[in-house]
Amino acid sequence: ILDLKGITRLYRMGEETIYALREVSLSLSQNEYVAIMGPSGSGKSTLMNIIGCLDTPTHGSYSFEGEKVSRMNDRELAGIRNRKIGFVFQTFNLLPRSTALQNVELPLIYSGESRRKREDRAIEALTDVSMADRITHKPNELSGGQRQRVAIARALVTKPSIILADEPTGNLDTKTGNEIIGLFESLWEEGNTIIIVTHEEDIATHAARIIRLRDGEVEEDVVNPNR
Amino acid sequence: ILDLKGITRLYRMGEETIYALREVSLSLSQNEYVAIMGPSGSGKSTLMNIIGCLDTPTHGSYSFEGEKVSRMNDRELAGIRNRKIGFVFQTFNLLPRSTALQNVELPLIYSGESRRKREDRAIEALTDVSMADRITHKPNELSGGQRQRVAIARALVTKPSIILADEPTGNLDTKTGNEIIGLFESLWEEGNTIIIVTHEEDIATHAARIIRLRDGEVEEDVVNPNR
Ligand SMILES: Nc1ncnc2c1ncn2[C@@H]1O[C@H](COP(=O)(O)OP(=O)(O)OP(=O)(O)O)[C@@H](O)[C@H]1O
Ligand SMILES: Nc1ncnc2c1ncn2[C@@H]1O[C@H](COP(=O)(O)OP(=O)(O)OP(=O)(O)O)[C@@H](O)[C@H]1O
Ligand SMILES: [Mg+2]
Ligand SMILES: [Mg+2]
Repeated sequence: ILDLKGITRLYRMGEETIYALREVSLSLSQNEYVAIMGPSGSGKSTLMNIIGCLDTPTHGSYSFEGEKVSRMNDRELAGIRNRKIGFVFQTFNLLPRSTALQNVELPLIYSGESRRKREDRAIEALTDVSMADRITHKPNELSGGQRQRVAIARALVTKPSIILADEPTGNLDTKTGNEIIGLFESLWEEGNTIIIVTHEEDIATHAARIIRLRDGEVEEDVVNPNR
Repeated sequence: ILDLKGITRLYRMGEETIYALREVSLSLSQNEYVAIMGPSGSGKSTLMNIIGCLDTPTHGSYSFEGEKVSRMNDRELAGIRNRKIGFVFQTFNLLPRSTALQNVELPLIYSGESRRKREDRAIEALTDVSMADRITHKPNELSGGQRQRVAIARALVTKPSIILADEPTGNLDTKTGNEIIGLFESLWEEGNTIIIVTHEEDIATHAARIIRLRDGEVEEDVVNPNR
């Protein structure tokens, strides 16, 4: 369903050209569970942003469910981002003046459901990440790991079939982190596609496939022998 | 040098009172190496902010080098924050419109040194965290782990004797994270005091003492048997 061919993403800074991604090719099918790993600065978030239609490659092509993303109009792109993909950002990107509940309800505004139903859905998503007792808190009234969990709930509230999570457990203790990975595992068992960027080998062992980046290139792309 | 007695930090939210910290007492001596652990939301960042004179407790007393912090004036507090303590924030808090170099130079503005010397010091600090090749980048032109390293360099550039690091490796791969912990270890061997909040047992094993929080209280405060 996701087909990347020769993807290059570069930045020109004065005299210098930085290759965030260099000639990356990979294909992902429906219902895969992939971990993306690699050193700090190796291009993982850049790759996630291109897969999530939030960034455009400088060269190469990306097809989403058989259609070239470069040929889609704004409405089609918005449709993918709002309904097909749930994105957990490495920096959370919560609205600072809205409560946890309001932040999680936001993606449902486009769904056409009643206000009551949206609120129920949002509370359910927050409960799934053990945040039901903090729904009236704004981001600056939450701990780092609590903000991370609100960002996860917001990504999952529309029940997207493709989940892109950029280091979703970076601010969580082991026990809470394992609960989140358990949540992703059940979503995977329901037929969804899970792509997680992680630094932690413990988290990566749950994935069925591991892709390792180094300096903007794919260093390794293997089936996980432990799964 | 740091003496906390009966520290409580609470927040009133409508009908509810949230105890971020409840009756926390602990003493830290010069040249200790302490890891603070505990579940998400257990009060670790709140404790760090009080130790770093960035937040005031609701009850209890805190003495810094023998003097009650509650009796210090703004100038004395600023002196502690700018010269004695280096703080790595869980959310980095970099200035978005300044480059990595400018962000790391900023704490030196008060030092009275020449512009040339400040720049040399900042480049040295950025080199210590392997960020010498990104000094002209602004935060939004850096990866998550690169921003984290700029925040670390900024905390260390004034050569403070007390280093407070709130999850300094949360966005770093294992190898880069170990380099940062190695850096903290050498600073410890030079006689400085290191306090690290971390979720990772691997990181905590390097500390000489481990303090565990749960629901705003000290659950455990032990010498690390592995060290
Ligand atoms: N301004 C605030 N208003 C209300 N509650 C707050 C506020 N700031 C923090 N809290 C609450 O205080 C508790 C402790 O927060 P703190 O940030 O110290 O946790 P933490 O241990 O650092 O967590 P994490 O590991 O997730 O970073 C949390 O339950 C949080 O929701
Ligand atoms: N706007 C930009 N301008 C210039 N360089 C950039 C820009 N954005 C990212 N980069 C560079 O591209 C490279 C890849 O960044 P990316 O955020 O994808 O890394 P990452 O693998 O997610 O790292 P981390 O594990 O630290 O989050 C980095 O070296 C970064 O400095
Ligand atoms: Mg990243
Ligand atoms: Mg915290």
